[in-house]
Amino acid sequence: MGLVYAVVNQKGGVGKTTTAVNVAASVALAGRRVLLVDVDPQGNATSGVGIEKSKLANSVYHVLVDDLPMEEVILRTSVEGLDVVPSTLDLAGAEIELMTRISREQVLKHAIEPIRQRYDYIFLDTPPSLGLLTVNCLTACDRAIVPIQCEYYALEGITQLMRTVDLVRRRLNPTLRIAHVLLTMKDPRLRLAQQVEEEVRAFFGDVVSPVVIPRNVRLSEAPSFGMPVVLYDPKSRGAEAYRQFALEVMSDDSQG
Amino acid sequence: MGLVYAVVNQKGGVGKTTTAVNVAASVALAGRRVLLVDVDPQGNATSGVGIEKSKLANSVYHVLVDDLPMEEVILRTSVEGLDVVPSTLDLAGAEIELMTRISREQVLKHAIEPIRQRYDYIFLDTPPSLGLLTVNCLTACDRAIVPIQCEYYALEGITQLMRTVDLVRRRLNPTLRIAHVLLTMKDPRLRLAQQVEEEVRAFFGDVVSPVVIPRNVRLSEAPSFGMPVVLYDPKSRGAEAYRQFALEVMSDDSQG
Ligand SMILES: Nc1ncnc2c1ncn2[C@@H]1O[C@H](COP(=O)(O)OP(=O)(O)OP(=O)(O)O)[C@@H](O)[C@H]1O
Ligand SMILES: Nc1ncnc2c1ncn2[C@@H]1O[C@H](COP(=O)(O)OP(=O)(O)OP(=O)(O)O)[C@@H](O)[C@H]1O
Ligand SMILES: [Mg+2]
Ligand SMILES: [Mg+2]
Repeated sequence: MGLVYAVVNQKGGVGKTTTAVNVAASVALAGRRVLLVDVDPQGNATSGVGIEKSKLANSVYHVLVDDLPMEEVILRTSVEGLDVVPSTLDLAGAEIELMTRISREQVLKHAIEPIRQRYDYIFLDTPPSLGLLTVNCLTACDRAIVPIQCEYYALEGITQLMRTVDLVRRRLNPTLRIAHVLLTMKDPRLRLAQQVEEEVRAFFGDVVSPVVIPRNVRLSEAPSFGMPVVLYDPKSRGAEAYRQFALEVMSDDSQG
Repeated sequence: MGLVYAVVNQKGGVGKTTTAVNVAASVALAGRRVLLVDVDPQGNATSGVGIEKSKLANSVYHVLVDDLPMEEVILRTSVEGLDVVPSTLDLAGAEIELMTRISREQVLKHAIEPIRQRYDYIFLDTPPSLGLLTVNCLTACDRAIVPIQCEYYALEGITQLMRTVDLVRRRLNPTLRIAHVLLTMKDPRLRLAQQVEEEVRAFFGDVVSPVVIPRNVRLSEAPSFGMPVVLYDPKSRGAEAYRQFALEVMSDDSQG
């Protein structure tokens, strides 16, 4: 029964898209039915799974703003079992257009309801902000995954993120919880990276995954070929780490 | 006469804050009077110059939303000649609060006018989005600096950024132009980084600085000490590259 995960962190460039794409692909390759919804106007998740954006007539924008049924924009990808709801530049105008709508924070949630049963997992990629698009994702999801880059600046945004998650839980989505914190881009040779990991584990405790995603050039090369790294270079350290993390996400099920 | 530069790119984590902080500091160390305005709710530029955010009563939020004169929030930094207008989490609420104001895109521009004469250069650090805060910075500035990370996903956002700059130029700020494109975090060993550099130079031509900022761990360590890298480790490759780039920015003057 479609479990919805939002991948969130308003700090930019921390690996949200890389996590959404590679976890979704890994879970699909493990035989589950998966949908990836790109809710970022940049559309990186869309091109990360090989969709050519310039040819698209409809996208998630039309679902949110024009109430187009989500099933009309769902596309298959080159990964067996992975579908995607693409995003284009149009989405940049959605926040302003949704601002005055009744229950503007729940538009995505209502759009996902009709197709939720068709998937085992649904992953939402969010933009680097805590605006209306990200709030829609936090309202529509069951659980959040928070990638945190092993860098000093990345620590600063955690308070703001926690406040927003709390606010959404209290007002819009009572069962919302942060299911996983994932440390990303870790270069084990750097003392700073080690310090950041220690601080994050001290702050979040067991929610922090034992899997740490290493800095790995294959992860940044894969999007230029329109493929998740688990297909582009399945033996790379980046692919291996995301497969491990995907197994952890899939084991969430049994905890309910 | 205070020349205002906005450092912009809606793609997250590309080095906007690192560029704003280190160019501002380098220009100040070269003897100019410099103001750094942090217009990002994350407040990374504020902590990047050593300001303790939790102790601040007022910030850029109060300037934008409560019309507090900017001179009341200007702080000195540990860098001789560099002042800062700090940002705190309050700023996260500013976009919604400004949304219905008369000439909401020009609030920052009007706030800077009274203090502009006191500085030779003013640098604006922006959040990873093209919302009202960034539009305010593009409207308040004379020129834009666009950092572009040497990564595939970083290429995707360029069209959207150019559209927004064009729109602001036509409607709000007729003299706005992109003065510098700066390639950041380049690891010269990676083929992908070389390809991205070639594409960016082909697209932007001479606007792309001959200076390329290398990936350099000293740049990411410096903020944890609350110092620009040009103070933390002046001999590092990162500091040297930003000093070079700052010289290029200062030579803009003579071109008017
Ligand atoms: N573990 C890694 N090792 C090396 N490069 C990585 C890794 N994870 C992500 N990258 C690269 O770093 C950049 C930032 O990652 P990504 O775009 O996934 O972050 P994001 O949080 O989605 O960014 P945004 O805030 O703009 O949405 C991308 O170019 C990506 O290819
Ligand atoms: N040349 C570099 N070499 C190594 N690390 C760097 C370099 N430039 C920036 N960094 C680090 O990379 C991370 C992203 O940089 P920075 O925060 O300046 O980007 P940004 O564009 O301001 O991000 P945001 O979109 O969240 O505002 C930071 O942790 C920073 O310390
Ligand atoms: Mg992303
Ligand atoms: Mg920044």
